[in-house]
Amino acid sequence: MGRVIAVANQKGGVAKTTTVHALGAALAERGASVLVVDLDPQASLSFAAGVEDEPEPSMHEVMMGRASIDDILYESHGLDVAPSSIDLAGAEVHLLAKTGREYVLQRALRATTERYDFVLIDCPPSLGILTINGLTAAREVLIPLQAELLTLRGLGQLLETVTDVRSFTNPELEVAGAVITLFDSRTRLGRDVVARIRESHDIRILEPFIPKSVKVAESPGRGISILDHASSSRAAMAYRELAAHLEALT
Amino acid sequence: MGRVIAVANQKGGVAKTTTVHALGAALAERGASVLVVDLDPQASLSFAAGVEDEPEPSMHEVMMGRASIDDILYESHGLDVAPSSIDLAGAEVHLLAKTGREYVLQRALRATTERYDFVLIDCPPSLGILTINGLTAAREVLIPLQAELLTLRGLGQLLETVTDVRSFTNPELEVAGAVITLFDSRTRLGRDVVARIRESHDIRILEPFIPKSVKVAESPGRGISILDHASSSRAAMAYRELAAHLEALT
Ligand SMILES: Nc1ncnc2c1ncn2[C@@H]1O[C@H](COP(=O)(O)OP(=O)(O)OP(=O)(O)O)[C@@H](O)[C@H]1O
Ligand SMILES: Nc1ncnc2c1ncn2[C@@H]1O[C@H](COP(=O)(O)OP(=O)(O)OP(=O)(O)O)[C@@H](O)[C@H]1O
Ligand SMILES: [Mg+2]
Ligand SMILES: [Mg+2]
Repeated sequence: MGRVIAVANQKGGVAKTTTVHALGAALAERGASVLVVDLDPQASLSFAAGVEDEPEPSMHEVMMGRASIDDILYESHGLDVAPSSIDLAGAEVHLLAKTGREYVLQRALRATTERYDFVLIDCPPSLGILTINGLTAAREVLIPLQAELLTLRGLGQLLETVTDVRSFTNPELEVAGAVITLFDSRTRLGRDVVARIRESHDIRILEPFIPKSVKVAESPGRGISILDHASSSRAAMAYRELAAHLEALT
Repeated sequence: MGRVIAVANQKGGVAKTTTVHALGAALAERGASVLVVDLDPQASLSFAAGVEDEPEPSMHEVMMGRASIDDILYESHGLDVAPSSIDLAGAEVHLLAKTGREYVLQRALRATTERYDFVLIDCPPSLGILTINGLTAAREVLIPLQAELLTLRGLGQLLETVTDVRSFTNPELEVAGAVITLFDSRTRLGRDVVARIRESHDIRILEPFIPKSVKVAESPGRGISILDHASSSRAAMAYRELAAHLEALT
């Protein structure tokens, strides 16, 4: 039975997509079979993994019940990708009117997770129905956190949402931990915010922190993650170490 | 009649909130009367402007039709702030079932805009019903863009949404332009992406670019924008220059 991990944070731009892509690639490099699911209508993960624009069918058809995950799979550098497109925004409106709307992704993944060691779900920057589907389908949630004040604020709201999901739709959901991303060790702000996180929230902070590096921002669009684009960079090494720690976390 | 400007981009973390706060402060410094509206359930702008957590009533009550903008106003360092709270996420579900759902903010602002020279609306990182309300209430949209590949991808989708809003709910909506934020002049990536934007989209890029600076990330939570926190920093000067250009743009 594969480990299904939602990567979520309603704060925008904290490296959710980058983490799913790089962590997925690092787990595949270690020999694991990995599926990454793009649950964001912006389809950043699909773009970063080199999938052509507006794939059809995509996660939109899966969330509307018109296709299975197997119908939409792409293969990209050792990863299976369930791509998304802007149409997925339309599924949000459709889902809100549906009974059992929180369980659509959980049901769609049921037949698939057996075949993978890891399924990583890239959530959009909101706590809406798509993220709720991601949290309901997953057994674990990984929270990328940029060590800055504005991103710290939303952590409490996110942990409350996780508690709600655990009591209403998914009693097995656990918080795997937070990953500090876009970390700049040269400034005091980063260290101060991490200290605040440790004081005010009861959350495990996974090591290592992922350093900020322009090489990471260069890799999307070529279909490759930072692991292939700049294999010996500190960010690539950090994602490899994170993958090793995550595997040991069962 | 005040200028109502929506600051929108569904890509997360591109400095929408920071731009509304800093630009609003810069316009107020030049003697303009300014209202900033927080239309994001994450309430980042409210936090950055020093409003206490979970203000009640807030934009949630305004979007539910239970309060007016005047009922919820706070004053912060020369700016009027219409704050938000996480409850606003509940208004999204409520609005979707309502006829005329796109016009709620436009109607709520009608009595208010007369009193201000500028009304700046901070939109959430999505193209959902709250952002559609922001685009329908505004006459202009300002698009913060981080010069990176993943953020470039969404620009086409956003401009299509603006075209839809113009043909369905708000024929007066104009694109004021894009503001390049979090710009790091030391890397080639930033310059390359800006060149791509100019090639592939017919959009005015407002000058100056806003430089990346840790001082900006330090200021939220103290209630002050970068203009007060580090008044002579390059980022503060850039926002002042942007304010001058925006005023000249009518
Ligand atoms: N370690 C890093 N160093 C430098 N840049 C990074 C790093 N991680 C991510 N980025 C860049 O930061 C930006 C935001 O990352 P990303 O898009 O993965 O965040 P996100 O949380 O998925 O955003 P959204 O909320 O829009 O879904 C991207 O341009 C990405 O390339
Ligand atoms: N010029 C800058 N230099 C350095 N940091 C910046 C700058 N502008 C914004 N930031 C920081 O970048 C992060 C993202 O900015 P901000 O929250 O304003 O973006 P946003 O687009 O409003 O995000 P969201 O999509 O979650 O609403 C914040 O931590 C902010 O403090
Ligand atoms: Mg993303
Ligand atoms: Mg914001």
